[in-house]
Amino acid sequence: EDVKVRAITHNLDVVKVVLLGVPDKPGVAALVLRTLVDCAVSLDMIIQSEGREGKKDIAFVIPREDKGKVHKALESLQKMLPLEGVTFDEGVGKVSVVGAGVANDPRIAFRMFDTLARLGVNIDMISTSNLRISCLIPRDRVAESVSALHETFIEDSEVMLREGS
Amino acid sequence: EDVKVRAITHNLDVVKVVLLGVPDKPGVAALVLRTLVDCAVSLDMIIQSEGREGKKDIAFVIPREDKGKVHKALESLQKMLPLEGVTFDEGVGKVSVVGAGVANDPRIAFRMFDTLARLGVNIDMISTSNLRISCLIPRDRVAESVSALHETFIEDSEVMLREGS
Ligand SMILES: C[C@@H](O)[C@H](N)C(=O)O
Ligand SMILES: C[C@@H](O)[C@H](N)C(=O)O
Repeated sequence: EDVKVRAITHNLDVVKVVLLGVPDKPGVAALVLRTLVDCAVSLDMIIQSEGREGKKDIAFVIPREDKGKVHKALESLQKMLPLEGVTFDEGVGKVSVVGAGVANDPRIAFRMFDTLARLGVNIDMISTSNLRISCLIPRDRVAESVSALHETFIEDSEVMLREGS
Repeated sequence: EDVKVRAITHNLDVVKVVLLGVPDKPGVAALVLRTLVDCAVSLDMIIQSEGREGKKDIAFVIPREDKGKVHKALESLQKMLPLEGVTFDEGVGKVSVVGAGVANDPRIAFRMFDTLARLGVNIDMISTSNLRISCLIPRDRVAESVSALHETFIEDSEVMLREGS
């Protein structure tokens, strides 16, 4: 199944921003995005998962150079929108396993998460699409994680192809 | 910018599964995926966001026919892994805005979330990749949401193209 994995990518130019405990009702996500549109930032990921008691966290990833203006924009937002807090985390990096259908096959996600686990790398956030499984992990573990993922998915499959031919 | 949006897609064959409050340490995501691999299920989304106090929720979406075997597999997992609970939600459906670069432009995410907000549709989960912004919403709102998103992104841009020619 590894033939599906086409590449391992990473991005160190990321800051994780989390709006904690926003009201879980219609219009809130739109308001948050409106704020980001107004400060002309580009986004790398938007993640919203399960919440608790009528509240949700909305997390997104921005380029490091945009931290200042997003911080400013979210300060104003907090006057309009009740929330528990806003956090900025510069200690993360992003690694992704890329290829058609990767997210649909749990074996690929398993091998990605297991590779990171074996390095003792904690997975902070996970987001998938049919073409990509992306994880936020500690920034200082990105380089070795990329190598290890390469070994799991790319080098092994090259060996398999050679053996098969 | 709407020329980026190539299609609106949806999926009603989904059940949202959430493992609540798993320990946030290396190896946990791998163990969860191992369990899913062993019950041969296919996955549609995996989402993990911010947690609280050393715990995280891991959410994923499975086909409705797999609910039984995943339920069984997660019962065994709960013996091995301390967690707060496991929930199954059959009341969701998935809608996606698809196109190159859609997730990087907050204006597209804004217009998607705003379209849903105007219908009074609550957004339960959000996951993005560079090709797709996906939302889980109430199942009984999927059809009208797809129409509205089509109107926002596809029909308007066709009008724009005609006017421009
Ligand atoms: C939390 C936020 O996503 C909210 N549920 C909304 O629909 O906007
Ligand atoms: C919660 C889970 O993702 C954990 N952080 C892990 O690395 O496996």
